Amino acid sequence: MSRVFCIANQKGGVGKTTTAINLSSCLARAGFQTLLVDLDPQCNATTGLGFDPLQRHPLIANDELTNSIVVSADPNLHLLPGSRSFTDVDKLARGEASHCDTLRQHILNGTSCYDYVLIDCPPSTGPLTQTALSASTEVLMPIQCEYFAMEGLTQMIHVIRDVMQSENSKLEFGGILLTMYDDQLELTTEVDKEVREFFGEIVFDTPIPRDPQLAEAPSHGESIIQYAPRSRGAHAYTELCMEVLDYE
Amino acid sequence: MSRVFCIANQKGGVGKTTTAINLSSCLARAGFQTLLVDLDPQCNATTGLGFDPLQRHPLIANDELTNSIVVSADPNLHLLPGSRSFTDVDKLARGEASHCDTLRQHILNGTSCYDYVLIDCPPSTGPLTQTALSASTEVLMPIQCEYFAMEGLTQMIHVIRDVMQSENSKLEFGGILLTMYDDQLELTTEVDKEVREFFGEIVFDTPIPRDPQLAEAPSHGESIIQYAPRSRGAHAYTELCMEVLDYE
Ligand SMILES: Nc1ncnc2c1ncn2[C@@H]1O[C@H](COP(=O)(O)OP(=O)(O)OP(=O)(O)O)[C@@H](O)[C@H]1O
Ligand SMILES: Nc1ncnc2c1ncn2[C@@H]1O[C@H](COP(=O)(O)OP(=O)(O)OP(=O)(O)O)[C@@H](O)[C@H]1O
Ligand SMILES: [Mg+2]
Ligand SMILES: [Mg+2]
Repeated sequence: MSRVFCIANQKGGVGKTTTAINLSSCLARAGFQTLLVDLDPQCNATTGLGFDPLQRHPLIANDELTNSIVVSADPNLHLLPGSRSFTDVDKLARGEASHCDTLRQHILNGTSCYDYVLIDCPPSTGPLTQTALSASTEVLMPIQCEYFAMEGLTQMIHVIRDVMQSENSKLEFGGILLTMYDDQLELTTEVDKEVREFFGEIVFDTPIPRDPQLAEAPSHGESIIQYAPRSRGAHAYTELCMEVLDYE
Repeated sequence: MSRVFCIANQKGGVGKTTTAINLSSCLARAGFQTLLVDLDPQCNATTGLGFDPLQRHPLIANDELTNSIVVSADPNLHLLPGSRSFTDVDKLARGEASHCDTLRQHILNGTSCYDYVLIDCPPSTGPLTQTALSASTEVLMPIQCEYFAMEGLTQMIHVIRDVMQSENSKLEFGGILLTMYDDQLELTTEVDKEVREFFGEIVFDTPIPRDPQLAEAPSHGESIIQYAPRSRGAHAYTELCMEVLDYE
């Protein structure tokens, strides 16, 4: 039974893509068949692993998903690349109810052979993210330890609850991940405290520290595990992976 | 003749809102009648200045914009608050051509008494941002000195060029602003060099350094000028303001 993680947060730049790439890289290295799905028109997950975005979005083009899936440097880690094609993304983004349902089926059918599927979403609570949520078993929300991040959480929770209450939804909370953690800063510790008080157990114990090598890795088309396996960023994502696996 | 700046970049978390709040605060302090327009459903510009988002989006509710405009702690700085109301934002976001045009007219009519208007946009190139671009005289693009930021620029440029070529557009490039600048990092200097080589003169001389006080200020509902006037962040935004004014 695949675990399908939707990596979502409407707040921008909180580490969704960095988490999608590096957590899937850790899961692959741990021996699990892992698929990373790039649902963001920015295609950062695609280029961050060293691939080019596709001309047509594989979820729109009427083709078997498997024909678009590529294998990364780690044979256990596969990628369904995204596309910047405006018309396709617009079609996806203006998702009408039946269309979302098709997308959802398409994702579920094309990914059932994987142990883990991670879906990288754009910074929005619109139809793209909602479709991803409706196709997922768990939602993982990275949040930066800063003021605006706290504000955005409540809005995200509403959207998530709506999907959870809809028919056919298997969605549960996968966890909240504190990112770009700088324990030298008062703001970080304040937000950490507030988030844990409010959300309790669903906050991962492992925070991801600020580590410049996490920002460098994608410019080489590599995950942090390949680029700098001894870095603080690599250690943190490995710890996070352990927490995700323990949960089974 | 108002200068209307659209603060845009589809990449998330690059400092659009931080720039919208602090540049408008500097312009106000320099004596100019300034209006900050919050076009982002996240409403960070609104809460960052200490106000509550509105129940209905003022650009949708059929009312004079002036009835929704509030005055900040600095009497020269006014704010048109945003709204998180999903139906309104969705209407705005699914903008049909005529609707965009109404929005554009609405913005232009309601803001003509200001010297400077700054429009804070969500992380997307969709209809909300396109409407803002079509109502603006200049587009200001903050970019973080990291790999994904470089990637996103080219996509933004396409959208901007499209708007520039459409009828009635007064849009010009206002400038590219390097944000969260950390001159200790190789990645920062690499991206700085690449951006300046590619874009030349339109890149502002002033970069905005990474300064934790810039992230703390919004949690007090204040701009950096009020919260920490002697901080590196305050100095940088003041320098940027000088560059913007010099351009006249
Ligand atoms: N822990 C970290 N330390 C240092 N840099 C980081 C860290 N996590 C992410 N980054 C960098 O911060 C920037 C934003 O991260 P990322 O693109 O993963 O966020 P995102 O939420 O996917 O953004 P968007 O909302 O645009 O999709 C990127 O340049 C990334 O390389
Ligand atoms: N120069 C800086 N130094 C330190 N922190 C900063 C700086 N600029 C912005 N920040 C912080 O980084 C985070 C992202 O900035 P901001 O919200 O302004 O980006 P944005 O582009 O508006 O994001 P979004 O795409 O979600 O609208 C915020 O928590 C902000 O307070
Ligand atoms: Mg991303
Ligand atoms: Mg913003």
